[in-house]
Amino acid sequence: KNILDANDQVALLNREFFDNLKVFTINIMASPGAGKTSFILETIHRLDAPSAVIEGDVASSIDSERIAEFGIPVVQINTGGNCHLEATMTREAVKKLSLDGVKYLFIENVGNLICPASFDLGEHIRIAISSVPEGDDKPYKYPGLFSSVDAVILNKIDLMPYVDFDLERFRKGIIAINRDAKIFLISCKTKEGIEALVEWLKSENPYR
Amino acid sequence: KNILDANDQVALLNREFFDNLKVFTINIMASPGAGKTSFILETIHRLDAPSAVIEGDVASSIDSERIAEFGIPVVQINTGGNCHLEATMTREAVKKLSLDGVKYLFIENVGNLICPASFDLGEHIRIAISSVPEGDDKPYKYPGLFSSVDAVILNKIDLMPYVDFDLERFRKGIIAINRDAKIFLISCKTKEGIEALVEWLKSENPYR
Ligand SMILES: Nc1nc2c(ncn2[C@@H]2O[C@H](COP(=O)(O)OP(=O)(O)OP(=O)(O)O)[C@@H](O)[C@H]2O)c(=O)[nH]1
Ligand SMILES: Nc1nc2c(ncn2[C@@H]2O[C@H](COP(=O)(O)OP(=O)(O)OP(=O)(O)O)[C@@H](O)[C@H]2O)c(=O)[nH]1
Ligand SMILES: [Mg+2]
Ligand SMILES: [Mg+2]
Repeated sequence: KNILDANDQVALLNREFFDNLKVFTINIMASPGAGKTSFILETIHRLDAPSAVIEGDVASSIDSERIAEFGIPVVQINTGGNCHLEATMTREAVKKLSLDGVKYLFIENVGNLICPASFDLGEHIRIAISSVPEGDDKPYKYPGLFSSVDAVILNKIDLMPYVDFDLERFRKGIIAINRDAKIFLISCKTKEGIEALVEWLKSENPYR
Repeated sequence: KNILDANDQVALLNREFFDNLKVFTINIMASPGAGKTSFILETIHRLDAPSAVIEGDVASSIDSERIAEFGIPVVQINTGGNCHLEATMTREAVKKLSLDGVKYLFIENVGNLICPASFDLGEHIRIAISSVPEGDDKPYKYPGLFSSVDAVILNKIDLMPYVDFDLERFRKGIIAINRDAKIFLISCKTKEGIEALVEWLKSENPYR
């Protein structure tokens, strides 16, 4: 489709730009409230090098303000209605960021399990976050996203005792459409599983 | 925009069709896993007249099968990738439903807090469901949807003890963009608040 082709061309330029600067770029996608911002904050604190963030939302600067409180360089994109980030928006946002010395660039996509999946932003790695309260059937219902990522994080595992969540069913759903995807079980609240996830992320960084 | 105009024309025809049949039609929108299907099931059991359901998902028939188990007439729409239901899809789905004697038609929209807001399906009433684990800032971040509905349901209030949720902040966010919206606090798990919600829904039905 024409829109996607045009996007992919800009995405290639973005990726080239990140490669030249040796900035490892991560596209994070999830439903509203699944834990994208929390994951970013917990991860950045544990990394071995400076990070920056591109924060995407339809409206508000709630997330970029939260991130800025920790002194992390961040730029907020407000799409005004668009249900996903695109490569052009990413390109524009990067211009407002100082990437000097930055080794990790996190792009928090708009909260949506559908639209973001189709838009390459120029990232090196794609992560989907699902959360326990959403239910174990999300991979079956939103295959476009779960099939297109390198890793799936299941967040809020601290809530397992209070909801019906069949972990086997969830895993099966992912493996059926994405055999190579890594699956991480974490809680941004109790910090369970975060160390292992950060170790994996560091190991994925080709510019370390 | 042309797509929206074309949609609205079909929506008008749909609404006229529902009016002629005296079927009270409800468009339910929410994030993935917020509780759309659970709300529909809990409500249908408590209504004073027969219901039918149009079930929208990108993929799978998980929800329509769950609803069919209770003997409720239901049709599954799979968009295959589209992030919202449209009036034409609704029109097509209705043809597959027997609406004889049906007084309430629930349309479960695709799980998404953005795209469904712009598409009139021909409904009489629009409901947004937010859930406690998603966080109290959703009305600020997804104003398009929350400003366009008649009622906002906050579901999963049984999880309040285990998450940080500022109810005042949530309410303020809704009132700021939608002063007349009714706000209901419920739990599909403990059944708290459901009676009052069903009473309101019945009172909204002009064909009772
Ligand atoms: N119980 C529990 N709550 C969590 C966990 N992680 C995040 N939360 C809470 O869940 C809510 C949403 O978390 P966020 O990190 O803002 O989620 P998000 O995906 O960035 O949300 P949006 O950007 O609004 O789409 C917040 O109230 C968090 O405190 C967790 O592991 N356990
Ligand atoms: N603790 C708790 N869990 C709930 C409540 N309501 C629904 N759930 C659970 O939340 C998960 C999602 O509920 P659904 O009703 O399937 O949500 P949905 O919005 O229809 O989800 P999709 O159609 O997949 O977008 C299921 O595991 C439900 O059992 C509630 O009030 N409290
Ligand atoms: Mg966020
Ligand atoms: Mg459902």
